[in-house]
Amino acid sequence: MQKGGVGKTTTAVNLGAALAELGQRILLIDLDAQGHLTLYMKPPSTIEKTIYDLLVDPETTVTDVVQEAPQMGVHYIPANVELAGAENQMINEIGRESILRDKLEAAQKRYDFIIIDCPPSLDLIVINALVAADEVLVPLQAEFLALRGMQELLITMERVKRRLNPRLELTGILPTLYKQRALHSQEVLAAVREKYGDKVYDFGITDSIRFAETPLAGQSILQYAKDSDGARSYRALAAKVLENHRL
Amino acid sequence: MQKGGVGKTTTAVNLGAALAELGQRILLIDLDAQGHLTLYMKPPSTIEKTIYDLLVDPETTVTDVVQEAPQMGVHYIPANVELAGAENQMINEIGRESILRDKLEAAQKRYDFIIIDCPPSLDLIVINALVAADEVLVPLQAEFLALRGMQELLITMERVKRRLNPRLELTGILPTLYKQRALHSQEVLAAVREKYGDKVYDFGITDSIRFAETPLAGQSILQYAKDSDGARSYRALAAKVLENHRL
Ligand SMILES: Nc1ncnc2c1ncn2[C@@H]1O[C@H](COP(=O)(O)OP(=O)(O)OP(=O)(O)O)[C@@H](O)[C@H]1O
Ligand SMILES: Nc1ncnc2c1ncn2[C@@H]1O[C@H](COP(=O)(O)OP(=O)(O)OP(=O)(O)O)[C@@H](O)[C@H]1O
Ligand SMILES: [Mg+2]
Ligand SMILES: [Mg+2]
Repeated sequence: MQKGGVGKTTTAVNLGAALAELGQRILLIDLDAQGHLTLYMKPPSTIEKTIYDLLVDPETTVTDVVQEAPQMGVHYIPANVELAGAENQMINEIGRESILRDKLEAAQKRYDFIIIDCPPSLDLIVINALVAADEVLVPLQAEFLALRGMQELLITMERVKRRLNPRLELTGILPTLYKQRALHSQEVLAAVREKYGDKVYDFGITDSIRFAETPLAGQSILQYAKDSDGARSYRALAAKVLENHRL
Repeated sequence: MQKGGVGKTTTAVNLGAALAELGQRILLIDLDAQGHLTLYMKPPSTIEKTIYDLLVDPETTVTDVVQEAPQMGVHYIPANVELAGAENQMINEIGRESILRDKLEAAQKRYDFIIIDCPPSLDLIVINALVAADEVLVPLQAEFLALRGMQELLITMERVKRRLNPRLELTGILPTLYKQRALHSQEVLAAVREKYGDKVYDFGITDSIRFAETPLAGQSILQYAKDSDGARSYRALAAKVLENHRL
């Protein structure tokens, strides 16, 4: 299971914004009842339908729930606390792990990339994300507990791939919140590179407090601090993701 | 809901260890299927019963699941990935929010403090913790998203207090992972002190990479780096918790 606080939401938002800068049509999906991705999008106060409705109401389509974030150049499906009740509604459905994939089918031709931001848990909602996805990008904080969390996530991905979604692949492992001068971080990162080779991006996102200010500003790092290392790293990530996608 | 990666497990372990140093009888309970608290305890490889059994099997008692961690001076109830299946088993039980409280009743006289480490989610398992508990200690990373998470947790606590557990109280808010030189951290902390006054401890745990090494070593910070600021702060927290407890 993916550890808490390792930069999943930060990566979803900034990779999405950077791909949008490169002209890609982007849909971001907030799958976390805490709605942190949604906060970055400066949502209107009167959101009626969210990812909850898409998951539990057979009649609701992506078009009914999509919102626009023009200042960031992306579309998104918002989440709020209502999502916490979704699993109970989904648990007895036939094909309950494929609900999200089926709903997203209609939207696939409208977007170049659909990026799903998951909570730090392993439940039916997250399994739906792994069944809907083609690829998984794993943000990794170079610390022992986060490394454990990643290893368990990779095991889960293997299981999902075998039983539910044969095309699921690991796109890459992105070092995040990286403390360059800490021996522990360097050791963990070296161990990860040794084990996972070229699945690990050769750049990472270094620790910079500016990221913590971006959700308050409702901006990506590309807008908030456009010449910062963080902005450059996320642009480099977008270029890499796009390049691999075209191969 | 409590944010991911804000020091919940680190605080549960180190507060528990520091209280044990002061002669208190401590039971730590791992309520996270990722089992990170359990890792610190250097568990035996052959753990058969865990918190999962305590929650779903009416016959299992605390005595059946408790393990000893003599090197840390505490007892603990371990968790592993099996816990992810507990909610489905509990959801149709009468009084499903009080299962943990009822099971812990028998153990209360054997321990001075029972500390429950929760995952970063808001589900039936965490509600069980809030119903079982007398007090909640909230680790707070002084960043915008973590502040949002804390505010939502406090709302949830109010709701649990009203409907399920009238004696639930907020013990205190502990600044964690604190980056002293970052303006954003200072601003968030100042806003928290202003709003929550003396509920906020007047010391915090500053950001130090040594904490990330402790789960690998299977030690508390008091053992791993006994004269460090981190060790001192957790000892100060234990003294404060004990002092308030005796009033
Ligand atoms: N490179 C970075 N440097 C410093 N702070 C960062 C960096 N990336 C993200 N953060 C901050 O760290 C905190 C956690 O990041 P984020 O919310 O993206 O993690 P997450 O994995 O989505 O967490 P959760 O498990 O709660 O969903 C946030 O306050 C965020 O702004
Ligand atoms: N004061 C600190 N300074 C630096 N690193 C810390 C500090 N406290 C904890 N850490 C490290 O930060 C990471 C997250 O801490 P921890 O696991 O305690 O958070 P958590 O809230 O329990 O996370 P989760 O939401 O995943 O359960 C761990 O690698 C931990 O060792
Ligand atoms: Mg997140
Ligand atoms: Mg934890």
